[in-house]
Amino acid sequence: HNRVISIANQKGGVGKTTTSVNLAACLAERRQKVLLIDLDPQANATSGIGVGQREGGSIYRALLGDTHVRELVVPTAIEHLDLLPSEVDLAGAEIDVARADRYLHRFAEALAPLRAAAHYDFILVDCPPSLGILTMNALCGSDSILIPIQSEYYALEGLTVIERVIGQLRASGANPRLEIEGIVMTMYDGRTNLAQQVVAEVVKHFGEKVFETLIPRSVRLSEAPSYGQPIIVYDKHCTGAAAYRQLAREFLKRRKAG
Amino acid sequence: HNRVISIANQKGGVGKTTTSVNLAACLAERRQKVLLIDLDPQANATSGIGVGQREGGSIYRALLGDTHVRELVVPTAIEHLDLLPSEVDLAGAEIDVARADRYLHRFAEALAPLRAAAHYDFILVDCPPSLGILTMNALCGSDSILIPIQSEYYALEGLTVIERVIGQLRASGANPRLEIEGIVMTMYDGRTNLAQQVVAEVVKHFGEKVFETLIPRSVRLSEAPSYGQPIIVYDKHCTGAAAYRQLAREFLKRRKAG
Ligand SMILES: Nc1ncnc2c1ncn2[C@@H]1O[C@H](COP(=O)(O)OP(=O)(O)OP(=O)(O)O)[C@@H](O)[C@H]1O
Ligand SMILES: Nc1ncnc2c1ncn2[C@@H]1O[C@H](COP(=O)(O)OP(=O)(O)OP(=O)(O)O)[C@@H](O)[C@H]1O
Ligand SMILES: [Mg+2]
Ligand SMILES: [Mg+2]
Repeated sequence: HNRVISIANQKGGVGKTTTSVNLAACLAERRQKVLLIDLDPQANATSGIGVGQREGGSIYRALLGDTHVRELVVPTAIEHLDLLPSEVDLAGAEIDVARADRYLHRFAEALAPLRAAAHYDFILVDCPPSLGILTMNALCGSDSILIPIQSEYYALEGLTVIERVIGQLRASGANPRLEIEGIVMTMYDGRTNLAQQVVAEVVKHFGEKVFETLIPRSVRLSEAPSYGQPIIVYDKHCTGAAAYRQLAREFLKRRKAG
Repeated sequence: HNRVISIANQKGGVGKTTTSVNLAACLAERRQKVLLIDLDPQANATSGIGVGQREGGSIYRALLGDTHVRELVVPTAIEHLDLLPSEVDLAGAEIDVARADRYLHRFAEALAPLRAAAHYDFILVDCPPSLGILTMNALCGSDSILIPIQSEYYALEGLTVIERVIGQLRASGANPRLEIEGIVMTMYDGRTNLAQQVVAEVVKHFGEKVFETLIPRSVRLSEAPSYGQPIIVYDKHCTGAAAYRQLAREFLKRRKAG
């Protein structure tokens, strides 16, 4: 494998962090070796997986070339799942990285030793809600992008923008091989017309790229981060846990089918 | 009045746009003259209020000094409510503005003629989900910040960061008079413990700054943007409309009490 996947969508609050943390945990449960990279200055994935922030311990140092990524990787409470944490200071990084040389490729270069070692089956990157420097860095250093979409109207509006950005990265040569790993519908509440309409619209637009697994809206999913636990640890029998396990199965099936 | 208020929170999906559009409409309904500025490249407030995007018609032009803000203001279907629209291209603006002179004060300078004319009682600015250049510009040019907070765990984590940023803007002289207008709790579902715990935590932290009006989670609020209508037009009798009308009343009462 050794595949790097950015979990990105500039629309805020669509479930990027929730999907990063829980898909990573469910893949690790299926004995895949996974590294979760928290590239968001909010550091939600870092706390959501139960790891404390350490000043100077984030990927920020590696993006500016001060530290080797290997020194920043920490284990989590989940077997086969490691984390490269974020820190709140990363917010200052956007400007520092923007002014550095080869500013779009700092992430790819920092990650190169980990890629070469090929220790991980999957490297998942939780991105901030923007198409700024940090997300563009992640996309330039990834094999594919996984796009969580909330089953709501505003979430539809940004789809053409992300598609355009992917096209630009490919055409400009910044990352010619960037693929769409898939689209995950999140916070789906089948009782509302709105959710059904949004899913129909997304399927019309992205076709087979849309995962069949729909992640339902579930309070347990929003409670788990306050305990620093993925859903399969916090409440393994709830609908949220079943949905992310299902997503991990579908994700691996699609990978095998290539 | 003539007060400029940024509606900001770097956490994504907390209800910034929903609050901007609906508070603006409810203030206009109470015969306040309101200008809504969409500073988010996603342009959600622009479509949420039913205005189409026009290439070159966004505040982006004014931030770079190419056009006068007055030429960019358009009326909306709501009496007493005007809009300064966004456009998807604004995403490119972050980098252009970052490289311009006085890059933190482009918004304040562009807005100066409108402030001087004192035609509006309130100017509300819908910000993107980040503390990058566009949001910092809005904060430097505002009298106060209104912070919507989703009644969820991850939303709590970013509070200390915003407070730090406000303190830095005041202390550095970038905007010594920036105040906190208030905190609005959004998507509140009183049946969950989580929501109650989060509200208690926010009140402990911000005390009286927290508006008593809690905006409930309501599907009608998430349906309204697909019709390009604020909630008081889409479904004037629903709980979402009552809540935002209540918020507008409380907001004006606090302003009068000064
Ligand atoms: N399926 C779900 N059911 C209920 N709540 C959910 C679900 N998925 C995510 N949430 C909650 O919704 C909020 C937004 O999710 P999350 O923070 O994962 O989105 P995000 O896209 O990472 O946000 P940001 O844009 O700020 O990075 C969080 O409070 C989260 O706990
Ligand atoms: N009180 C509410 N009840 C139900 N849904 C809501 C409520 N407020 C907002 N929403 C929905 O939740 C989603 C997020 O809200 P909104 O887009 O206003 O947040 P935002 O903070 O502006 O997001 P971004 O960070 O992307 O700018 C939208 O789909 C919106 O329609
Ligand atoms: Mg996130
Ligand atoms: Mg918004």
